[in-house]
Amino acid sequence: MGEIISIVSHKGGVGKTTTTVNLGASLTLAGYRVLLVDLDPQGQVATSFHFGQYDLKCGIFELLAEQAAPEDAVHATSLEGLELIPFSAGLQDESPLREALGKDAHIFNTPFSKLKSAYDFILIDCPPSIGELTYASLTVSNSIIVPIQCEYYALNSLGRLLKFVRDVKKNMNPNLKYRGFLVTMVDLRSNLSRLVMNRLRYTLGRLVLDTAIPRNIRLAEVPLYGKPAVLIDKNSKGAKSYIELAQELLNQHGTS
Amino acid sequence: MGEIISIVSHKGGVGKTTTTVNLGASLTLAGYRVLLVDLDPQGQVATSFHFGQYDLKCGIFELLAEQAAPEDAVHATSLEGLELIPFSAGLQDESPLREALGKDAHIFNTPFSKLKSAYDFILIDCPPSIGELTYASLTVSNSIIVPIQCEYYALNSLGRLLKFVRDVKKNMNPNLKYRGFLVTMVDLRSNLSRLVMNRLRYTLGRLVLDTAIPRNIRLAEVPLYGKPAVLIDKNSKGAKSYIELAQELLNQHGTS
Ligand SMILES: Nc1ncnc2c1ncn2[C@@H]1O[C@H](COP(=O)(O)OP(=O)(O)OP(=O)(O)O)[C@@H](O)[C@H]1O
Ligand SMILES: Nc1ncnc2c1ncn2[C@@H]1O[C@H](COP(=O)(O)OP(=O)(O)OP(=O)(O)O)[C@@H](O)[C@H]1O
Ligand SMILES: [Mg+2]
Ligand SMILES: [Mg+2]
Repeated sequence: MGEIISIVSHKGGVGKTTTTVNLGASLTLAGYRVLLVDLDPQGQVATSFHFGQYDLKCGIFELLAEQAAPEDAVHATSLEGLELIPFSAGLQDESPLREALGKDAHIFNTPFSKLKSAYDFILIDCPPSIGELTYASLTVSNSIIVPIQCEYYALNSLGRLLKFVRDVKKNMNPNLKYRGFLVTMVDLRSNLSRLVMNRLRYTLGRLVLDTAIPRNIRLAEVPLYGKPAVLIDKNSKGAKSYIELAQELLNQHGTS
Repeated sequence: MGEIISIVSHKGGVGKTTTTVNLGASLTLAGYRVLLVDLDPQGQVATSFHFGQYDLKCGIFELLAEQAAPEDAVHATSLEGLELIPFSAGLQDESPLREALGKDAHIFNTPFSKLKSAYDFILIDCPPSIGELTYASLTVSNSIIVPIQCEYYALNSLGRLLKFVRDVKKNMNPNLKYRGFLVTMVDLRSNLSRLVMNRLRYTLGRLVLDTAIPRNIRLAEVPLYGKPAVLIDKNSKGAKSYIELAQELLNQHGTS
């Protein structure tokens, strides 16, 4: 049975999409069947694989509006064993979806329970906000990974996120667990990075994953080529750190 | 009469808050009275000036819930002539505010018309989403600045934003103008930055501001000290570029 992991942060630009795409590909390279689900209306998971608007049949938007079946929304990628569900096939105004989720946060349960049996991991890329979409994602997930940038603003926005997760756990999904906080864009030459890393380990302790993702221009460049870094430049620092992250999560799983 | 400028982007982490704080301070140093308004529930404009939760009396949240008058929500900063209205005094769940804005997007008009007469510029820091908060902000604004990161994902998310601004202009605020697109985190040593810059100038033409903000670690570090870069390290590349941006906008204004 597949594990559903939400990649969550209400702080923008911290590496949620980059983590979803590269961790997903790394788990596939390790032999697992992986589905990426894009819950961010920006639709950048599909962009990372160079799906244009006309290549997409339908997405999570159409799936929840009951205009499509789960198997219609699944699209194959260039990597065998890695598939994705985009946010939607068109430029959608997401308000109707938000409204539907606002009324019934369990709306994801049925489509996802069908998908769970076909994959080992389902990674959900969340939008940069604490709203209905992220709430519904946490409601259906087994666990969460929180990318956190090694910068000052990231430290101060932690309180809101921790409270949000506590609320979901209490009201909707008592089994929700942290897989951990993933420190991203680390530049160990800078004092700021070292200071933030220390504060995070002090505040969050064991919740901080051992693997940290370095700031690495290759991770920002590879979306130009439409493939994850672990496929195009396996030896880059960025790719290696995501392969390492996949290993850490697989080892962690063995003990949980 | 003051000009209200929204700092807008639904893409996260592109430098909206950094631009609000440093452009605001640069305009104040040039002799103008400036108000910063934080419409992002993350509340990072106040964090940039090291306001703790207990230093804030009330914010835009309380102002719109009619629990406070505009002058109560205004807080002085360490720079004479630069003031701010935080998002709120507590850790607020922003749903009631979003609901109120969803019903009446003109809700900002009254408080802001009082504030307009007391300042030359009012800069509104928007959250990373296309939702009720950003919609209401554009409805009350004279103009907008769109920070856009010099990276691949930024290019592809442009279409949604341009459409959103067109909709607001058509339905709510026909006088809304672009002050321009501000390219941020530029690293001219990287091919990616040069490629994205060229594509942006090709797609947006004159809408792209001449001033570009370089990637500069000082801009990320100064929030640690609770003051804008233009106050702490005037000679840093980051601070100089924001001072240059203020000049470009002031010269632009003379001709508009
Ligand atoms: N480790 C890294 N080193 C360098 N650049 C990175 C790294 N991780 C991500 N990036 C780049 O930083 C930008 C932000 O990353 P990304 O879009 O993955 O963040 P996000 O949290 O998904 O953003 P949003 O909040 O808009 O959804 C992107 O342009 C990406 O290519
Ligand atoms: N020119 C720059 N050079 C280096 N770092 C920068 C620059 N501009 C901003 N930063 C840093 O990048 C991160 C993102 O910037 P910022 O928080 O201002 O973006 P934002 O668009 O307001 O994010 P959000 O979408 O979460 O509101 C911050 O840690 C900030 O300190
Ligand atoms: Mg993203
Ligand atoms: Mg911000």
